[in-house]
Amino acid sequence: EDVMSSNEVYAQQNREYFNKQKIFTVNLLSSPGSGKTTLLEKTIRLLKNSVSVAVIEGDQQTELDADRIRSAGANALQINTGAGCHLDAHQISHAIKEIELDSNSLLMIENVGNLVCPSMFNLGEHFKVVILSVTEGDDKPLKYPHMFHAADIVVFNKTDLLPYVDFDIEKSQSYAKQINPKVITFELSAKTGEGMTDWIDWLKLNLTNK
Amino acid sequence: EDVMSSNEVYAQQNREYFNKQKIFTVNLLSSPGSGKTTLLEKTIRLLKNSVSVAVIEGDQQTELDADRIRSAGANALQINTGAGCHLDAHQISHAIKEIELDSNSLLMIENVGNLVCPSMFNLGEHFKVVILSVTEGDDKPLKYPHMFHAADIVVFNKTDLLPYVDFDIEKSQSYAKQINPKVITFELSAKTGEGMTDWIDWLKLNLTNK
Ligand SMILES: Nc1nc2c(ncn2[C@@H]2O[C@H](COP(=O)(O)OP(=O)(O)OP(=O)(O)O)[C@@H](O)[C@H]2O)c(=O)[nH]1
Ligand SMILES: Nc1nc2c(ncn2[C@@H]2O[C@H](COP(=O)(O)OP(=O)(O)OP(=O)(O)O)[C@@H](O)[C@H]2O)c(=O)[nH]1
Ligand SMILES: [Mg+2]
Ligand SMILES: [Mg+2]
Repeated sequence: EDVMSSNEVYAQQNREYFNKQKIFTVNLLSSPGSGKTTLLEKTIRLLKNSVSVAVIEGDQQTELDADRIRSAGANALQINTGAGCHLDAHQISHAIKEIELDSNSLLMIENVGNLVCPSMFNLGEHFKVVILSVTEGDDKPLKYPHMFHAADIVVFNKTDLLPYVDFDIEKSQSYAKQINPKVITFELSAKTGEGMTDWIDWLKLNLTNK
Repeated sequence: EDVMSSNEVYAQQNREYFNKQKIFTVNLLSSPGSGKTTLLEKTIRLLKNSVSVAVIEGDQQTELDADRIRSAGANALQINTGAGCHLDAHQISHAIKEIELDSNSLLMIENVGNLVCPSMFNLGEHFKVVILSVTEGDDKPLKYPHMFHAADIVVFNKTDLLPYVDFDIEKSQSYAKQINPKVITFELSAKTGEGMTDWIDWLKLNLTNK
């Protein structure tokens, strides 16, 4: 209980900073390997000429993801959590003092790959974006309900692999809506770029609204 | 610290029971959707005529996996962890009193899909088997090292999808061995059955050695 409430205090502070500076902030959540970094790379390449983009990366170890983000053309800061299974608002409050953030910009936080624990820790973000790869099985919203309940957006990724896997996208979407009726869903392939338009439009819409 | 040590006490008790009853016990660990249940279904179908097989399932919610195990032909008990991100030895000590276990048998425990937390909780199993799907990216052993360090076996699953993904199996194996030199690896497709022989042989070897 105490851990959560102290996390909420930091999350609130982060949110106030993001709002004051007009930094639109999303928290990307998924299982390991669902395609968070690939989606970020693609998104940065499509947006970097129209808005300043920064990424905070969370992983147990390595700088691998932050390096990929830098080569895609955005500022990146890597947090290594060690044995930790999620990012928390305290870590983000430190990270935002270290990384260069412009006002009127986009900040994307890639959480540790984990479909359970990170759902319980607000970071101060405006939206939680959960990525489900079509290779993981269409039952995930029912089996990992806490994450899908916390989601604002669900992105079905790797749609290029649909011909080779047993995944019923309509069924999975209805499961996600069963768990969380207000969730918005996108279907795309971060690798081929198919379906990226709706996702990019959603980001742009929120950037202009800030 | 206290949580871990009390877990170790239960794990020890479970292990003594497994050894006394000659129940060979493995703990299956992976990201969500890597194919734990599919591998179990396939394994049960190949072994059920030669050994008594039981499965303990761990999920946040639903009986979905236990139902799949029962239709494959093995006894199954579903543990629902709620918001919990891993199975622990205390839960297993209760489960083994509920499920019917024969002596000289095989018990497979499917943990909650999570490549982080379950690595820290021994259940009393003889071996930890980590499954990595080739759809998740070959860098996972480096990025989620604690799980690969705890693994006795690493199964590379979904090899039927290799033609459609960027996954270098040799590279990933060398990463796994870098993190944990004693790890044994298998490559297979739980869906098509390709490569299952080595995995089944390994199980049979351990069943006769008990
Ligand atoms: N076919 C296909 N592969 C994809 C797609 N998106 C990502 N991948 C692959 O999936 C693997 C993992 O992608 P990442 O972007 O590293 O996944 P991640 O969620 O960032 O992984 P972690 O940060 O380690 O949890 C890599 O092999 C990618 O090439 C996609 O849309 N289609
Ligand atoms: N192509 C292919 N798909 C597979 C293979 N093994 C599993 N799958 C698919 O991967 C998805 C998830 O499989 P499951 O066996 O339910 O995975 P799991 O690890 O038990 O998932 P959770 O228990 O929910 O964490 C399903 O759509 C399976 O059909 C495989 O070898 N090849
Ligand atoms: Mg990543
Ligand atoms: Mg399963």
